[in-house]
Amino acid sequence: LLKVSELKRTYIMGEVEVHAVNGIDLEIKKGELTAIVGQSGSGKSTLMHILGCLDTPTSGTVHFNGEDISSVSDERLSVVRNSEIGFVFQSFNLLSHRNILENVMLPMVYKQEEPEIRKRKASNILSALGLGDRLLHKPTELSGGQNQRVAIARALANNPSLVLADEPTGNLDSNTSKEIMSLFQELNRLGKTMIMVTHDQNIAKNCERIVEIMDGKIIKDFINKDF
Amino acid sequence: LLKVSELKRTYIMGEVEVHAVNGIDLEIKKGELTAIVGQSGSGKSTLMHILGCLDTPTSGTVHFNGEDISSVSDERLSVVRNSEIGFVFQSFNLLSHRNILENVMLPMVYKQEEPEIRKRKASNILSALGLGDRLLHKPTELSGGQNQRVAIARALANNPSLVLADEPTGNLDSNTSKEIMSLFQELNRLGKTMIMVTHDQNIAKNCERIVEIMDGKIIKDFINKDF
Ligand SMILES: Nc1ncnc2c1ncn2[C@@H]1O[C@H](COP(=O)(O)OP(=O)(O)OP(=O)(O)O)[C@@H](O)[C@H]1O
Ligand SMILES: Nc1ncnc2c1ncn2[C@@H]1O[C@H](COP(=O)(O)OP(=O)(O)OP(=O)(O)O)[C@@H](O)[C@H]1O
Ligand SMILES: [Mg+2]
Ligand SMILES: [Mg+2]
Repeated sequence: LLKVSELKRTYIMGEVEVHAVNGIDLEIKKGELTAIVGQSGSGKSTLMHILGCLDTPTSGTVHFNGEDISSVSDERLSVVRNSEIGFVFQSFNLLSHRNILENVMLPMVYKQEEPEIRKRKASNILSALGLGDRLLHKPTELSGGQNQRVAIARALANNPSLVLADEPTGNLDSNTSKEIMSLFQELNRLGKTMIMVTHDQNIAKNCERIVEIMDGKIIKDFINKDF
Repeated sequence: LLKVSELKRTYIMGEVEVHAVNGIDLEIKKGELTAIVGQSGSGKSTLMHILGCLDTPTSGTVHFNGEDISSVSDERLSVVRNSEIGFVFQSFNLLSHRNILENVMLPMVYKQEEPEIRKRKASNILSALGLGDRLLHKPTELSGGQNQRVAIARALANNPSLVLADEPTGNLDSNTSKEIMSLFQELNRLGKTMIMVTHDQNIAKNCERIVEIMDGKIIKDFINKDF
């Protein structure tokens, strides 16, 4: 499904060069459930943004469903991303002036369904995440963990075939985290490819494959035997 | 040090009333190391904001160092807060247009030290947190966990006697989390009173007292025997 080769992403800041991703080869198969782990600052979010077609590499190639997307137009990248990929951001990226129902409905415009259908789907996902009684509230009127769940709901709104979740349980207690992981496992059983960055051992141990990043490179990539 | 009685904080949103804090009695002794735990949405951050003099209750009283601060002027609240309290926010609240050194120096104006001294202190704290080579970078140029560490550094900048940390390791890998907890334990040994909201069992088990919140009320409050 996803294949990156000799991937590099460098940030240039005046005299300083930060090699956030410094030579990564990675192949994600359709339907895999993968955890990406590693130290704070090791390059996980940068890698996720490239895998999720939100960023282009400094060098190297990215293939999504066989198509080379490392150098396509922004329009093409946007079409691929919005129809196929759901992204849960580490810092949520919600619109603070819209309520959570509107926030979740936002990506749905790409599927061109009736507003009533979109509204019902959005409220269903939010209710499944325990937020059914807060649909008309804005992100600023909710707790950190509630906002994290809205970000997860929005990533799932378009029924994407690939879900990338960047630390989806960082603000959640262990019970709510377990519920989120069960949801992700269910989506994986339904055929979705899932890649999640996590610092939580309980999440990582439930993934079939674990990739460890250090200083922008992969240092470990193994199948999880306990899976 | 801190004493709250029959504390309530209600958010009124049109027809809906959210009882975020719904009757809490709590006494924090000087020098205690306390963890606050509980489900997402249970009222932890709301309670922390009141304890940290960032918010006033709907009803009930708050005493800090013997002074009733539930109904003092905003000016008085601001003086108490800036001289005595360091707060690590769940969503960091950093200034994105300033670099991290400036962000950490910001609260230091209240101590009225020489700019050179403030600069050196700020760079020392940031270096201790592994960010010594990124001092001139802005929050948008750093990872989630790096930003979390800047938020921690800023809370400590004024050498406060009370440190309130709202989920200080949510974006950190286990190694970096351990370093943060060691730092907090060291600050506690030096006499600081520490209160941290955490979902991380490894953090909670290292605290001498654990308070559990559910639906805006305290359901458990015990001394940690393994401490
Ligand atoms: N500004 C607000 N307006 C309305 N309701 C609010 C507001 N802020 C918080 N709430 C609500 O108050 C309740 C408690 O929120 P709080 O942020 O204290 O929870 P929390 O325990 O910190 O949760 P989390 O672990 O998810 O961070 C939640 O139901 C939340 O939606
Ligand atoms: N816009 C940017 N400009 C400059 N450097 C950046 C930028 N974004 C990230 N970096 C740097 O690239 C490196 C990798 O960042 P990245 O966000 O991918 O880390 P991460 O593994 O997700 O960390 P965390 O676990 O803390 O979220 C870090 O050193 C970070 O400071
Ligand atoms: Mg990250
Ligand atoms: Mg909170």
